[in-house]
Amino acid sequence: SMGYGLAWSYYYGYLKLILPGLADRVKTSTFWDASNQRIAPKLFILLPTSCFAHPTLTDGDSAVQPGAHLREFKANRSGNPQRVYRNFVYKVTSEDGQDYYCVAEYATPLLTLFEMEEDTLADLSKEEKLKQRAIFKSTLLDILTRPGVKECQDACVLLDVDDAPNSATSLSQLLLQA
Amino acid sequence: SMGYGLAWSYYYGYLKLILPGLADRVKTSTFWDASNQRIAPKLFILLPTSCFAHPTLTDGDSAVQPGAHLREFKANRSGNPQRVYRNFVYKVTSEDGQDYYCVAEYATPLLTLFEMEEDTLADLSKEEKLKQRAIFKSTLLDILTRPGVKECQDACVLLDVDDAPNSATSLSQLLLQA
Ligand SMILES: Nc1nc(=O)c2ncn([C@@H]3O[C@@H]4COP(=O)(O)O[C@H]5[C@@H](O)[C@H](n6cnc7c(N)ncnc76)O[C@@H]5COP(=O)(O)O[C@@H]3[C@@H]4O)c2[nH]1
Repeated sequence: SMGYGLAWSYYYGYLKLILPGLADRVKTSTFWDASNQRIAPKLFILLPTSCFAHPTLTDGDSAVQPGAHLREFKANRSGNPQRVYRNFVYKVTSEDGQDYYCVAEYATPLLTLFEMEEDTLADLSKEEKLKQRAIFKSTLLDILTRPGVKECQDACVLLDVDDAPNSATSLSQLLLQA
Repeated sequence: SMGYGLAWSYYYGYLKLILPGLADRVKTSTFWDASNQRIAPKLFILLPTSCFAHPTLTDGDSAVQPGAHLREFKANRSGNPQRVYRNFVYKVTSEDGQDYYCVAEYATPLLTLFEMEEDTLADLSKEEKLKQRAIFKSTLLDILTRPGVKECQDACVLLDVDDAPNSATSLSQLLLQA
């Protein structure tokens, strides 16, 4: 199924490559000391319930402020020498005025499901999209929790984002609580 | 099915983004004048029959020599601001000593199918891998040949690569003939 393949693609083509060295890139960034280590050495992966991913998190919630990119990770992959992978640090401010930083982004494969639902040529109904989203998430959890991938499992957090219009939780609140 | 989802992901998450501006990035590169325009303003997408993609094309055939990267394309995508996409130019020399250049790479989603087949947790036999490869290719052709995507269709070429051990055609020959 689609969600199954997208989860494996996300693991082999991305998480397996970038997660092992992520904590080191966080701890050697300017954010580590500047924030008194108020930045988790992990990737927060956002899973919107609608599968719609904004271009930046700030577009999704202006209270999630842009920070800066972490150091790049490069690898030869599939005919592309020194392909560039890099993550971005966002800043959220708690109610008592404390700044927190986090490495976060949406799970890009979900955006594909959203775009397919909108495309008349792709054969994807809203129900099927939500079903494939669930398969994507459960497959990813299976991959990340099996023996032997601890360096990936500890290095990322999957967060559901309820983006229904009447949703009670904003992106910034979700990140502050995570 | 997996191949169907990977094809749509490859289109919406990559080809739709990078192909429209590719010809311009080729024609404004140093290769355009340096090679007397012996470089096609297109992306050659290699589809190995085994789905195995070498890290670089040179690893697949030492007669395919490294050139250099084209100018980067950046876009805000799915929470990653200014995500970097860039392609690479390779050089092949014909029998009469003429140098030709081409922008080429393997189709990244196929490597995922190969890695899944090797992974005991992923449920993918060799037969199923080949079936999903065929679905990936036919779906991609359907997407690229429908009305309204001419800027993508003219900007890439899909090339099957027979990488069986007894294969008669090398990667360099394939690229010279393309
Ligand atoms: N050759 C090539 N160069 C690229 O820059 C590139 N970017 C994407 N792709 C391929 O297009 C398709 C759609 O990409 P998407 O971003 O939705 O999924 C991506 C995305 O969710 C994640 N990922 C990969 N690279 C990055 C990255 N640099 N930043 C964030 N996420 C990434 O992992 C998935 C699989 O990646 P690949 O397995 O490399 O192949 C992708 C995929 O088949 C590329 N292919």
